Parts: sequence; C-alpha cells; structure tokens
Amino acid sequence: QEKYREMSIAEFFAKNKELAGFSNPTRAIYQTVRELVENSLDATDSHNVLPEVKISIKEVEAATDDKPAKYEVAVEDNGIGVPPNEIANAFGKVLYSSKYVIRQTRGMYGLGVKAAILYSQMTTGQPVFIVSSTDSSDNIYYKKLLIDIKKNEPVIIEEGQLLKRSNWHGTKVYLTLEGDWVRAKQKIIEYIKRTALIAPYAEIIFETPENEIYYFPRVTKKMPKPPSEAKPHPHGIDIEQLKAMVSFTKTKTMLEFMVEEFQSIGEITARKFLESIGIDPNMNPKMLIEKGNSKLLQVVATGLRTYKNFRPPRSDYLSPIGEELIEVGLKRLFNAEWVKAITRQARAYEGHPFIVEAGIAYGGNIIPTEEPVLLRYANKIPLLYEEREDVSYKVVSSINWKLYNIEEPMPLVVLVHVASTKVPYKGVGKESLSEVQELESEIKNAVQEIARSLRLYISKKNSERTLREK
Amino acid sequence: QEKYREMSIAEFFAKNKELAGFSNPTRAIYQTVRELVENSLDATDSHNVLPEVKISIKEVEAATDDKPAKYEVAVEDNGIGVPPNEIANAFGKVLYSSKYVIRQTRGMYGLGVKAAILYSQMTTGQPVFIVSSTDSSDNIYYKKLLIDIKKNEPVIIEEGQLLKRSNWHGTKVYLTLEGDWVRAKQKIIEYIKRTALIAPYAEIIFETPENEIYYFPRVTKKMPKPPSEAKPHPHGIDIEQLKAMVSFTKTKTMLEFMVEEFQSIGEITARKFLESIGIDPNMNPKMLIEKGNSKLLQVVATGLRTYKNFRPPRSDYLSPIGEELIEVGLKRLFNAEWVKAITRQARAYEGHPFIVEAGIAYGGNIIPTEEPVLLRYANKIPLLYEEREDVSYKVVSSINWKLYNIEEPMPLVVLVHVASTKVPYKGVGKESLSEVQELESEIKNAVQEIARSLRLYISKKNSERTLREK
Ligand SMILES: Nc1ncnc2c1ncn2[C@@H]1O[C@H](COP(=O)(O)OP(=O)(O)OP(=O)(O)O)[C@@H](O)[C@H]1O
Ligand SMILES: Nc1ncnc2c1ncn2[C@@H]1O[C@H](COP(=O)(O)OP(=O)(O)OP(=O)(O)O)[C@@H](O)[C@H]1O
Ligand SMILES: [Mg+2]
Ligand SMILES: [Mg+2]
Repeated sequence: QEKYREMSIAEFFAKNKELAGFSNPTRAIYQTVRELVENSLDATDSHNVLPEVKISIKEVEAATDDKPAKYEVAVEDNGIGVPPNEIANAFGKVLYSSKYVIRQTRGMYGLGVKAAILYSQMTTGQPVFIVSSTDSSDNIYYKKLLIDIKKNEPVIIEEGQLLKRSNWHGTKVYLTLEGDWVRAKQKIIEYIKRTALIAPYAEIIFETPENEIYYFPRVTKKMPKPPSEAKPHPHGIDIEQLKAMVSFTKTKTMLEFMVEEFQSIGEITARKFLESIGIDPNMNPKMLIEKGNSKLLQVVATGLRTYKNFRPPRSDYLSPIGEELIEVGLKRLFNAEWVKAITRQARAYEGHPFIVEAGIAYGGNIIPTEEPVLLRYANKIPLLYEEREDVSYKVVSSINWKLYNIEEPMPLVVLVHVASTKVPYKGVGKESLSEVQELESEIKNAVQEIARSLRLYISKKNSERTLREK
Repeated sequence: QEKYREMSIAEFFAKNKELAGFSNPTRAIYQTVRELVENSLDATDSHNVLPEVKISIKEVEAATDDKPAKYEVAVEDNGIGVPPNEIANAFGKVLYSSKYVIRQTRGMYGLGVKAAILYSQMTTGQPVFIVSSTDSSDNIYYKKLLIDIKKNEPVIIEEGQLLKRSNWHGTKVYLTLEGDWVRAKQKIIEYIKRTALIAPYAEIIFETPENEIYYFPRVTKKMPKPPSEAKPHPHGIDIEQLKAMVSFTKTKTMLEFMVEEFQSIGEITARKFLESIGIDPNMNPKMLIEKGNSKLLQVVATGLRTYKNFRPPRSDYLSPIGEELIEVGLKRLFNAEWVKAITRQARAYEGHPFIVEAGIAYGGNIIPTEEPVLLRYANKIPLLYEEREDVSYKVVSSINWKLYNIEEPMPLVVLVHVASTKVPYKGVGKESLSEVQELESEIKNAVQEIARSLRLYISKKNSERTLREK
C-alpha cells in the first residue's frame, strides 16, 4: 500500500543535500565558504560598494576516528546589509531571495545560504548567527535562528539590536558545521585566489584554522559598472510566464502591455507585432487569461517567441569583468610572457542576453601541461568542480592548439567567463553550465579569436629567434 | 532597493527547467519519456507485476523555422495504478510522492512527472491527461489537469470515471510538448534498449512519430524479488532526522525507541548502546526535543552515527538485477564471445545499504573502440548523459586494461549497476552519481573482479591458439 505525501522544500534539500553540493564533509565546507562569499560579493560589487570581505574558519571540535571535525565558518562584508524585517526569511526560508529579478547576480536560486544552514543544523544542531546593518539604518540587528525543516520557516532563537556607533554597514554570518578542512583547504584557497584574480578591486582576508592569513589587497578602485535590472525580452516568454505577466499587469490595452512590460519595444514595433498576429491593440490584456481563451494566449506566446523584428536583448544591463581587469589578473597570478583578453559582443539565448569573455596567458612562469589550464567563471563565480562536463571544457579541449603554433606540453592558461541575466547551471551547486548551443558557439569564437592573436605573437617570436640565430 | 520574495517550488522548477534535465527541446522530449517510463516500471516490477509498457510519440504540429515541433507523448502500463483521491496531487503538486520512504525505487524526488508537465504547459499550454485504475477498483478514473505554478497545486480541468469491464489495472499518461524528436531519437531508442537489456521480463512497445515499432518481447517470467521498505539505520541519522523521528514516535522509552524505530536493533544492543552514551533506557524519547536539551539530542545523534556495534544495514530489502539477467541481457544485445557478471555483497554509506553489480562483455560482434563502452545503471535506470563526471566512468577509465591482457582497440563493454535505498545523484535529472568514497571503491572492486576472470579467459585462449599454431 503506497504512502503518498508531500515534502517541504527545506526537507527536500536537507534529505538530498548532495544536490546542493554538500555531498561529503570536504565539499560541504567548500560549498559553505562559496555560498557566503558569493552573497557578500553580490551585496557589494553589484551595488557599487568596493568589497571588503573577511573569511575565517576556526576548528571548534577536533576530528575523531568516527566523525569529522567541526568548524566555525564566519564571513563578513561591508555590503548593503539585510533589512531587519527580511533577515529571518532571507536566512530561514528556502526559496526566499532578493535575486528573483532579471539581473546578472551570482545568486539566483534563493537557496545557497539556507543549504549551508541546513547542513550545519544536521551535523551540529547549531543555529546560524547573523549580524547586519543597512547603510541608512542607525541600528545593527542580530539574529540567531534555526530553520524549521518541516514548515520551511525560520525559528528565532535570539534577536536584538544595538545602536550604531560608526558608519558600518554590511553583514556577518557565523555557521558551525562538520567539515574536512584538510581535504578542502587546497580547493578553498584556489577558489578565493580565482575570485581575487578577477576582482582586484576587492580586499579579501582569509584566516585559516592554522591561523594562516591569506591577504588579497585591493589594487585598484576601478570597478565594473554594477548590473541593473531588466524587463523581460519577448523571446524568453513561455505560456506560463505570459499568464503570470498578464495576471499582474496594470496596463489596460495590449499596446500598453507590450510597451510597458517588455524591454525595448516602442509603440510602432508593438503595433506591427500585434497586427502580425491578428490581435487588436486595444484589447484588454486580461482577456488572454479569460476562460476559453487559451488559444489566444498561445497565439500571443508563440508570436512573442518567434517575431523577428524585436530589438535583441539589451546588454547594457550586464556587467562583464572587462578586458583590462582580466589581463591584469592573469598577469599578476601567472607572471606570463603574454596575456590577452577579449570581451565579446552580447548575444542571447531564450531571451536572456549573455556576454562571453575569454583570456589567455602564455609562457613565462606558467608550468607546461598536457592540456591548457582552464579557469571557468560564470557571473564572476569561479567554477572548480565538474570540469569535464562543462561546455567551456568541451570547447577548449576540442581546439587543436598545434594549429595555433602551440606545442605540447603547453604553458597555457585559458580563462572563460559567461555573464548573463540567467546562467543555465546544471545543478543548484553551480559547478558547470548545461548544453546551450548559443553559449557553446560564442565561447568557441571568443577563445579562437584570442588564440589567433597568440599565434601571431608566437610566429613573430619564432621568426625573430630564427633571425637572431642566423 | 532589493525586492525580497519567496517562490513556490513549482515556479522554481519551471523557471530553472534545466536543473531537471529540460535544458533544450532534445533533452526535454528524452527526459519526458524517461520520467514516464521510470514511473511505469516502479509501478510494476517494484510490486511483483510483470511489466507491459507501451510508449508512443506522435507529431501533432510540425516544426517551423522559428520553433520546434510539438509531440504527444503517451505511456501506458499495467501497474498498480494511482488511487483516485491521489491522482491530482501525484501529478499536480511538485514534491508529492509515494516514494519518500526507505526503499529502492527508480523515483525518489516527487518531481519527475511534474517537471515534464510543467515543461509541456510552458511550451504548449496543454493539460496532462491521466487514466488510472488500481487492481481492486471497479472503476477507471480519468483526470485532465494543469499545475497552478504560483500555488503548486493541481487545477482539474475535467475528470470522471467509467465502470471497468475488464480486469485492467494500470496508468496511462498523455502529454503534449515541444521537442526535437529528430535529435533525440537515437538517445530515446538507446534508453529503451538499455532498459530492456536488464529487464528481459518486461514487454516494451515503442511507437515512433514515423510509425516505426520497436518491440522488446518478454523473454522470461523470472523477475528479481521486489524491493521492500526498511526502517532507518542509525548510521544514517543526522540531528534533524533524529528530531523528526522523536517528535513522531509513539514509543515511551529510549529502549523501545531504539528497538522499534531502527532496523535490526535488539534489546541487548539497544541497552549496550544507551549505556555507552550515558542515556537512561527508561527516559522518554520526547525529552530529547525539550527546550534546553539540545546537548542531549546531539549526544544521541552522534552516538547513533558512530557506535560500532550495530548490525550493518540490511541488504535483503534491496533488489539487484542478478548475475543471470545481466549476462543474458549482455549476450543478447552484443552477441559477445565472453560474458560474465557479478553481484557484490552489500555495503553501506551514511546508513544506506547499496549493492554494486558489474558485467563485462568481450569480443564476438563487439566493435573494438579506444576505451570500453560503459553502460551505467542506478536503481535499474540507464544513465546516458554526464558520463565524464560519473564515478563509474572515473573508475573504468582509470583501469589499465593492458594488465588484463586487453589491447587497444578493445571489443569491450562494461556494465555497472548501483542499487540502493538512496542513490546520490548529482542532479534531479538523474544522469550521474556524486563522489561517494564507499561507492567508488566498491565499483572498482566489482569491475576488477570480473576483469580478472576475463584475463584468465584471454590468456587461456591465447595459449590454446599458440598451441594450435605449433
Ligand atoms: N551577505 C549578505 N548581504 C546582503 N544580503 C544577503 C547576504 N547574504 C544573503 N543575503 C540576502 O539573503 C538572500 C538569500 O540568500 P541565498 O544565498 O539563500 O539566496 P540567493 O543568493 O538569492 O541565491 P542562491 O541560492 O543562488 O545563492 C539573498 O537573496 C540576499 O537578499
Ligand atoms: N505510472 C504510474 N503508476 C503508478 N503510480 C504513478 C505512476 N506515475 C506516477 N505515479 C505516482 O505519482 C507519484 C509522483 O511521480 P513523480 O514522477 O513526480 O515522482 P516520483 O516518481 O515519486 O519521484 P521522481 O521525481 O524521482 O520521479 C509517484 O510517487 C507515484 O506514486
Ligand atoms: Mg546566495
Ligand atoms: Mg517519477
């Protein structure tokens, strides 16, 4: 006799923690650092704040033969903070987020920090401790909370506020969880290094359980302009999304709906579009969700997705790293003989604009390897796992580097960054990108473009050497 | 100004459909067939019913330059059916399932068919049509429904019942969705072939849009014994799970709690365990969730996970394919010269028992390839994507086949099956397994064990040939 029941989304991600990247104590402590740091960077560089991020990991209980050690992981930032009435849900309710809008941010699922909190609750029972203050506030708020897994709700254990005596703003999060620091150390340090590589405007301090300090000073005050929120592009609209937009719209006519609710559609384009699908521009949009009008809804949805004369999705909302920062970062980290980066023109997939950036570092102190070292980034997040199934790896490993005058073993580092209002990750642990044709071709074009510059450099260098040898 | 909000779990998987495997129209039609077929097989061979599964895909709207074709995908089975009062939630509520118990089934997330329904709603707006009848019922029930994405609830468009005039029982599901049949065809046929390979007791009929029929007749009535439901094993218990067990238990003492709520713990073991962690056997379990007793809860949770003298998790609940069926299947499909399979002893990870089975087919009509052809299975589901990051691939590709007398190119097929009460997939699309140390070592042991048998066979064959040549 089958037992039918529902499960809360918190229970789902607690039970299936490997889906969120918490597959073992090594990955768990790594993922915890990631989720906290990515939230801190979203709260700073997406809001024109020069980031100051402090990360500390302390051992609070030694490992035994039977179970892993326990660590306190604390991350502090000088970001925009969390409003006091939002702290409990932001940290205590799975699928609660301020990033459910069309904007290029690292976070997108409303799950990250909650997955880390669930893991710490399951392994140590300890509540999370949050301190936060927004810039305009006179107070610093603190909350100690647990997640009620069955109800998917925060349970406040302790809370309070203090009067601010400085102009501090930002957030500090403390978590206590089981982890395998010894195995995770290399990966965590690599993650922070790669973060600093593309964010030389950020100051990052990392204190390890052995009291080592990894310090990444700010080397420039120049920051890429922050991303901004976009209205949807018609090519990304499916029937369900159109239903939702129509039920919420305050517009009174289809013409107004097209112009107000979508990006870059002027009255003329709107009229031409509506005419092309036989829709009266004066019709009330709510007609589309009237009973019996599902055919009408389909006609509009299909028209939006397929009409050829809409402007392409705007890319000025995006925030690429920029060629200069990528080159500076690669030079600093690898002491290479030659470095070049490119920021491509925006393209789009399913109505989402994306920009591919690529960088190559060659020679100098780079240790030659059988295949290029690949540094993958998506929305400025370094991706360190799941390389072999990532679209960037497929592109870079399918390139015949001999055609570019590069012999094996090659002293070659390739950086690929995909920035988009929606990154199509394969999993909520954000480690690799799914197969999207438009992304694959654009990554290929970007890497080949710089590879051609490298080929020129190498052939010039070879002919100069041949000349000297004569 | 950040906009904080929550999102329903249906909205989450609609918006992020690539997480569930619906990353493009090719993967979408493939995943839809999978989700329906896996539900049908769960409803039959997990309940001692010899499966009869009919799959049909029909083109209902041709592709245009701008959008993919639309297909009706229908899957019918002779399984246990869905009770009429459960149909709406089973098909219309994300995270609703009869498989949230400790038992080896293909399904585990309560999401599969709903992800397919969400995708069809988004691409065609069409409701899903379900027909179902349980064996004991006199009626056949039908429901046409949509998922209310915002509320994560079913919306019944039409429903009814008919008096049964035969002894039919089972379920039939009709979905209409956009898909790329042309690109997906090879993979879908491969998936069904590999399903039939290990289920020769199933009759499977597949009708394609071109009216081709792929027929896999039943060749044996012998079925592996179905899996059964287990109580939890103490080694798999985290603090949150213990909290939940304690809040639901009807037992009145800790001694009773240990014996009743866990598998294979007798009174003597329970007493010894409780004594070892300093807990009074007569204490009421509810004390563990009293305010201020979190230390006590931690002591018990840690003790459960680390106590050495519990029996290992029972494996008789599991349902391996069996050496005979694997060998028969490999022989049939590959016409190999040599075939051998092994079903290993059960092991466990995090309190979950698992059995690894491996099979090798060598020579005969197998086309030699650079590396072995790898057929991966988990809980009897064929896994066709994400091979490079799967733990089985890492094991098989790290084996030096020359040490087993196998030269490149090799006419070699390796089958790996992991059966468990919980398969640690990397994603809800169920394509590859995450890094679990116990799984990796056991898969390695299994494959190497059969490889040694193969080495004996090959060296015997080589020496016989050398003898003949003399
Ligand atoms: N350090 C921080 N500073 C400011 N706001 C924060 C910080 N950390 C979390 N938040 C807020 O809490 C919300 C939830 O964070 P969470 O990591 O769970 O989800 P997310 O970042 O929105 O998406 P993702 O699951 O992809 O990480 C964020 O959307 C943000 O509004
Ligand atoms: N063909 C079927 N016969 C009988 N019951 C079915 C059938 N299809 C679905 N169900 C019921 O509907 C429930 C929901 O199915 P769904 O595929 O969404 O989740 P699941 O199979 O439990 O888990 P997963 O998400 O891993 O597939 C199942 O648990 C099962 O009880
Ligand atoms: Mg986050
Ligand atoms: Mg299912």
